[in-house]
Amino acid sequence: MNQKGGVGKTTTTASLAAAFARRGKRVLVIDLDPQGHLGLHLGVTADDVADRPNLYDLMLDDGAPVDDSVRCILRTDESGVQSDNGAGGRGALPGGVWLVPSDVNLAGVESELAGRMATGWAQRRIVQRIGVLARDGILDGDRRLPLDFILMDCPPSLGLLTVNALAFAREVIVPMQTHFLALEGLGRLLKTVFLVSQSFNPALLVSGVVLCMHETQTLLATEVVRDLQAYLDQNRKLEMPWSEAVIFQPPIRRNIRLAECPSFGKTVFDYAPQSNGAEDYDRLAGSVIAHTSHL
Amino acid sequence: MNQKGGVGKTTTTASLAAAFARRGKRVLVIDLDPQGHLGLHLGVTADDVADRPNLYDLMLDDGAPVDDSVRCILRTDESGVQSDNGAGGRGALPGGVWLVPSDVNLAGVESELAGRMATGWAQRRIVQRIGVLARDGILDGDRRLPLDFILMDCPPSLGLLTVNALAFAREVIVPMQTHFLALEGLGRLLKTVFLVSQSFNPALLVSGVVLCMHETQTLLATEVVRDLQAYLDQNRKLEMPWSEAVIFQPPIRRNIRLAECPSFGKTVFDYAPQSNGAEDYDRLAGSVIAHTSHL
Ligand SMILES: Nc1ncnc2c1ncn2[C@@H]1O[C@H](COP(=O)(O)OP(=O)(O)OP(=O)(O)O)[C@@H](O)[C@H]1O
Ligand SMILES: Nc1ncnc2c1ncn2[C@@H]1O[C@H](COP(=O)(O)OP(=O)(O)OP(=O)(O)O)[C@@H](O)[C@H]1O
Ligand SMILES: [Mg+2]
Ligand SMILES: [Mg+2]
Repeated sequence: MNQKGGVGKTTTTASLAAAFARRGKRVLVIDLDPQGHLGLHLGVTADDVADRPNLYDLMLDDGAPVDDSVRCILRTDESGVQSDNGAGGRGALPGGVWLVPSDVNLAGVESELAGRMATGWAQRRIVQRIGVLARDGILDGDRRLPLDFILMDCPPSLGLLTVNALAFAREVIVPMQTHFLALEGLGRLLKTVFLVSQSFNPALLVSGVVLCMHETQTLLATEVVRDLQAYLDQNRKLEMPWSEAVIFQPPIRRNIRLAECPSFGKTVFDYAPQSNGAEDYDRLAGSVIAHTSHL
Repeated sequence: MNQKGGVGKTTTTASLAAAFARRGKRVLVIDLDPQGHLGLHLGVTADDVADRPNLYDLMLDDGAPVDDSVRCILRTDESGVQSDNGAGGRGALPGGVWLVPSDVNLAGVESELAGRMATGWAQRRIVQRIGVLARDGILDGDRRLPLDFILMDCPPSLGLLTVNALAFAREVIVPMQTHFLALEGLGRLLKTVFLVSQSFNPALLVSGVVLCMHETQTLLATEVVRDLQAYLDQNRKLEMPWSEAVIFQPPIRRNIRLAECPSFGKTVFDYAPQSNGAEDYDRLAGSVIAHTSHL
């Protein structure tokens, strides 16, 4: 999450999911942005999803079956090699990426659910609808596969959709562009995390920041990273959800392949596996897995 | 406006305003984004504005005096040379930039005004409150200065704040990053323009697109520009608000100075007047003035 626009939330969600799958993990990604860019990045178009429930249907209608909303994006064998997209294999559990797609109607969900905010019902729709997948796993043929990760891609706002994600999440990853304005919004972001953790999700933690579109040679980037590290270190003793937050390594360098691959509906690992973008996200995935597993 | 995040809306608003002022024009800029980055870019902090009405106050309370919400950012003499920031000079009318700052509470304005959407009152708050400045000019000492331009910086969404801007504007400028996802959202953006022009503002036009953070050497940027030009050209005969839309020249090249200057609360013209960023926005300002004056 990050309320600032265009900082790499969607690119990070798609790339980390694919990188986890290449390590044999099972990842459910949820597109909370009415703009639907996560789905596009993963090769799913509006037509593909027209005949099945999407996140909007799930949030508004308890009758919409959550299993029908999940679509398989890619499968890997347990060592992470991509296998065909057939459902329900036998033997060892596959890794892979599954998606609950968004819908343009999500843009109105805040007004549509406004009447049910006071009770906290509107803020817990993802808890209520997706919780079962976290608990029971996702349907794959006639078996259910337990999930290793659920990644939620938020829109650039601190509204009801992002609050739903925070109410459900175990940890928050904050993609940030190493520009001045990135730091400026961080205080408000953390305040929102604090309020949601108080009201709805006491176990919520901010595990760390991902530096996106990092221009390694510039003074600006260096200063922003230094200021960010200082900010996080000052907060270590405070017993806040971000007291343990780190800057994940490595930073993700600016790389044209990461800008190109969404137009092919592919992650950078399919589109340009030798690029800096693939290398950086692969190493980042290793750091996130190591960091998360000790939480 | 552009619902996609981080594409250069704020940078373009601040830089064009300063470029216009350097040509002796008088520009009112209005920050519609609860994140308040336009104010920051122009050197205005939350403390500076605490004792005066901001845009949230104007939209919620008809009693808040609009003249009090306007603050002078910079003044130029009529040939565009920056003069000191004193109010109410004599003689020839100065150019300059004036700001109506935003406020974090704007994030809630959609819910707060939800009950008054049906009548169209909520969508026309800017028309109602700012219209008087367009008509009578802004207060400068004991005289009123007529405005040459009003620039409204929108948040990354197509919600009530952006609708307010569209209901008031004469023309729409769309900053776009020359990446794939930029084109993908354009259809929805234009649909919103169409709906608002139908309901509230029949004279509304899309004058054109500003290409931001343009990476001139890349194939991706070249292809995106070509696809965009084709899209605009196909729409020429349709009698839509964007039938005459152009791609403004020149594109704004990616330039680290444009990323650095907000942290100093300065426009690129103060911070790095010899940079590519300053040159590109200055030339763009000339194109926009030429294009706009024939509308
Ligand atoms: N490391 C990178 N190098 C180059 N381009 C990048 C990189 N990361 C992301 N991009 C591109 O920058 C743009 C913005 O990235 P992205 O869509 O991931 O941001 P976002 O935070 O999800 O945006 P939004 O706030 O609109 O949801 C996209 O066109 C994307 O392809
Ligand atoms: N031409 C450029 N070269 C380099 N950096 C740029 C350029 N234009 C803008 N930036 C930087 O990119 C980031 C995003 O730009 P900006 O804030 O203007 O986008 P925005 O569309 O207003 O974002 P939001 O959707 O959050 O309002 C900022 O850190 C800004 O300083
Ligand atoms: Mg996104
Ligand atoms: Mg902005």
